[in-house]
Amino acid sequence: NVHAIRGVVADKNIVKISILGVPDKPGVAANFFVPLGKARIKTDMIVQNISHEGRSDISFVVAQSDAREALRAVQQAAAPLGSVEIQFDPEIAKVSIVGGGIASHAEVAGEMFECFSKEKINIEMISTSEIKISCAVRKQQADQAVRALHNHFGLQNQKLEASRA
Amino acid sequence: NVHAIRGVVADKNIVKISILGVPDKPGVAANFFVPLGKARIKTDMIVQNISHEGRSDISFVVAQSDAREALRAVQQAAAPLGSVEIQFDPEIAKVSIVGGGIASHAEVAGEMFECFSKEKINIEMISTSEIKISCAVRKQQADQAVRALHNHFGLQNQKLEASRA
Ligand SMILES: C[C@@H](O)[C@H](N)C(=O)O
Ligand SMILES: C[C@@H](O)[C@H](N)C(=O)O
Repeated sequence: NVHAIRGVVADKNIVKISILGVPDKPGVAANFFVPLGKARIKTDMIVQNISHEGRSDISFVVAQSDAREALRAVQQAAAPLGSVEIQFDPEIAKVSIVGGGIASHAEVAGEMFECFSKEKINIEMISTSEIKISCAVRKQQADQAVRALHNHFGLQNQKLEASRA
Repeated sequence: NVHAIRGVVADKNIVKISILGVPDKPGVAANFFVPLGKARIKTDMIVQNISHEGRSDISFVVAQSDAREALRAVQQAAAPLGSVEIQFDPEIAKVSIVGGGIASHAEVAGEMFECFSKEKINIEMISTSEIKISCAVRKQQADQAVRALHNHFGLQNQKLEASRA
């Protein structure tokens, strides 16, 4: 499936903010992301999974240079909600495979995750689209992950890197 | 920001499978998605957020026609792991905004979520990339969500629909 994947991208210039235990009802996501937008803070890898007992977590990443302001905006938005916990994680990287063939190649996701497994790299978050699979990992493991993905998908000469992909 | 967003896509021909409480250690994601790939089941909207007490949830969607086989593959892969719960949700739809301007327009995510909020539509999962923001909602609310997004982003004449986007 060497043609399914066009490249591997690692983004290390990011931090992760997780908002834990938000009420899973209409308006809550807007409550956080409208102020972030008004503050002109670009968010990426917004991830929310299914809720448990009416509560959900929302995580996202921002550029390191936006970390302080993003955290402030989220803390302000969280205040009226009560029992919400905010976690800040500066030691994260986003490692992604990109390619038009992802949606049509059923095996690609498992192969990417198996690369991480063989390197004993823990996958902390996953977010996908039809042309991109992104995994959050420890920043110090990003280079190792990229090398392993390049080797597996035969992309040694097509390395793409972006400081804010 | 009418140029930031190129279209709205709704995918109703999908079901959601959530694997709850998997150990958050290397190899677990591969444990599920390698067999899915071998069974040639195309997965989309793979979502995993941060773990709690060493356990995490992994959700994904498949085409309705793949539901039975996907569920079987996941149940088999879960068996050795012990206390893992599998949830199956056929009443889900994926509603997405697509556009090259998403990454560079900080306000777009909040505006999308605010559309759902105004319609009192609950956002059940979120997965993003630089050119796409996808939200999982109840299937019967998908059309209403699409109309609201079209109206907000001024896309009445650019409606894109896909049975498997
Ligand atoms: C948790 C959050 O996404 C909420 N369900 C909302 O619709 O805004
Ligand atoms: C939960 C799962 O993603 C696990 N962390 C893994 O690396 O496979």
